[in-house]
Amino acid sequence: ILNVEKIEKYYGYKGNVTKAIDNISFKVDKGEFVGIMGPSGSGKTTLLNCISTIDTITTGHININNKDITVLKRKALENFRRDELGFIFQDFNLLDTLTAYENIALALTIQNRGTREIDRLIKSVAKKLEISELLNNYPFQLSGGQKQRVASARALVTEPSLILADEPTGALDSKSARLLLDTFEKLNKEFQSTILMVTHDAFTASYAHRILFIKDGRIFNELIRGED
Amino acid sequence: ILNVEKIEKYYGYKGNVTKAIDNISFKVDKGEFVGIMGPSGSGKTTLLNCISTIDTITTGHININNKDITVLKRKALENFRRDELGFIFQDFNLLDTLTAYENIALALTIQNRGTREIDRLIKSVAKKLEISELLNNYPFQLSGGQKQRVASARALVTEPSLILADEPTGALDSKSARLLLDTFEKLNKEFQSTILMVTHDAFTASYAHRILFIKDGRIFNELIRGED
Ligand SMILES: Nc1ncnc2c1ncn2[C@@H]1O[C@H](COP(=O)(O)OP(=O)(O)OP(=O)(O)O)[C@@H](O)[C@H]1O
Ligand SMILES: Nc1ncnc2c1ncn2[C@@H]1O[C@H](COP(=O)(O)OP(=O)(O)OP(=O)(O)O)[C@@H](O)[C@H]1O
Ligand SMILES: [Mg+2]
Ligand SMILES: [Mg+2]
Repeated sequence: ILNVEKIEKYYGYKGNVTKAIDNISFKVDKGEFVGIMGPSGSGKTTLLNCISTIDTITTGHININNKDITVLKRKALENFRRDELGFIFQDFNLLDTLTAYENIALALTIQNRGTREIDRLIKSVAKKLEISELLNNYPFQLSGGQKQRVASARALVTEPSLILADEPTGALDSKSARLLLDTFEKLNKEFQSTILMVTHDAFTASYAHRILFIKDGRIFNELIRGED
Repeated sequence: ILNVEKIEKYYGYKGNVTKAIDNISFKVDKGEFVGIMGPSGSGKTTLLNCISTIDTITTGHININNKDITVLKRKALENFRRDELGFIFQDFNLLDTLTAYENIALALTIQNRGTREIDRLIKSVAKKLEISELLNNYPFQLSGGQKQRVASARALVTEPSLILADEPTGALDSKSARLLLDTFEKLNKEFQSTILMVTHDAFTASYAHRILFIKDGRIFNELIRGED
């Protein structure tokens, strides 16, 4: 489902350039659950932003479902993001003027679903992540961990085929983290969702089948879970 | 140094009220390093916001250095926050229009320090937290963990007598977390700084001398580290 070939990403201009990604290549099959770990500033968020088409790469290719996303037109990119992708941002990225319910609904209204179906899907994902009582709160009325769960609900409510998660349990206590990770695992097993998850937490990483280690923008190690 | 007596905090209006803090009392002596742990939404951030005077309590008293902060006038509150307090926010709270250097300098310029002294203090704390090369970056040019270290540097650069930290290692890998925690420990041992730190990470909690456990706005348990 995902094939990353020799990608590089630079920030800045001629004199002052930072190389955030330095010649990274890897493949992910459909239904895989892959973790990404690495020190702060090593390029994990940059990698996810490039794969999700939120940011552009400087050189190389990224193929998703055999389509090269670096050459897709704007309209095709928007359709891909809307229908195939669920993204959980490191800083949550909730809209402050909408309630938790409306933030989650956003992902479904852009897919032109009916209001009754939207309501059913939101109530179901809210129950799984234990945020049902918080749906009428605005982001400023939520704690850090509650915001992270609302942001996760927005990404998962469309049951996307590819889930990109950037430290999804960073602000969560161990019980909330387990609820979210169990939801990931269910989507992975039942719907064959492919998951790419950045984390620096060992418990969270233990859910992945394979872990890529990144340092200074390069993959320097890989761990594959043994047969259970 | 800190005496919290029967405090309560409610959010919302008559019909729709959330009790975030429900009758909490505890004392912290000068030079103590205290951890606060608890599930997501249990009231940890609300507690720190009330102690730091960023938010107000509904009932009860908070005494810092034998002064009741719930009755201090505006000017006295500002002086207390400027001279005694260092606060590391859960969402970093950096100003997007300033560089990392300027964000850190802000805490010192409001104390009317000279530019040479400001420069020396910033360079020294930046070196401890390994962000020296990032000082000319704006927040949007920093990774999640780098932002958290800049926010911590801003809180620590004034060597405050009371440090309040809200999940200061949430976005950090284990090496960066250790750097920050070692800096806390040094301030605690050498300057007798009192530290109150919210965390849900076991390694981070292991630095504290005492841990208060909070659930639904109440302290329900306390652990005191045995003699080493
Ligand atoms: N402005 C507000 N209006 C209404 N309710 C609020 C407001 N701010 C916080 N709350 C509620 O108060 C409770 C405590 O929030 P708080 O942010 O203190 O939790 P926390 O322990 O820090 O959680 P986390 O670990 O997720 O950061 C939560 O249930 C939250 O929904
Ligand atoms: N807009 C930008 N301009 C310049 N440099 C940037 C920009 N965004 C990120 N960087 C740099 O690129 C590098 C990689 O950043 P990235 O956010 O991918 O790190 P990360 O691995 O996600 O780290 P963390 O664990 O701290 O979140 C960092 O050194 C950062 O300073
Ligand atoms: Mg990141
Ligand atoms: Mg909090």
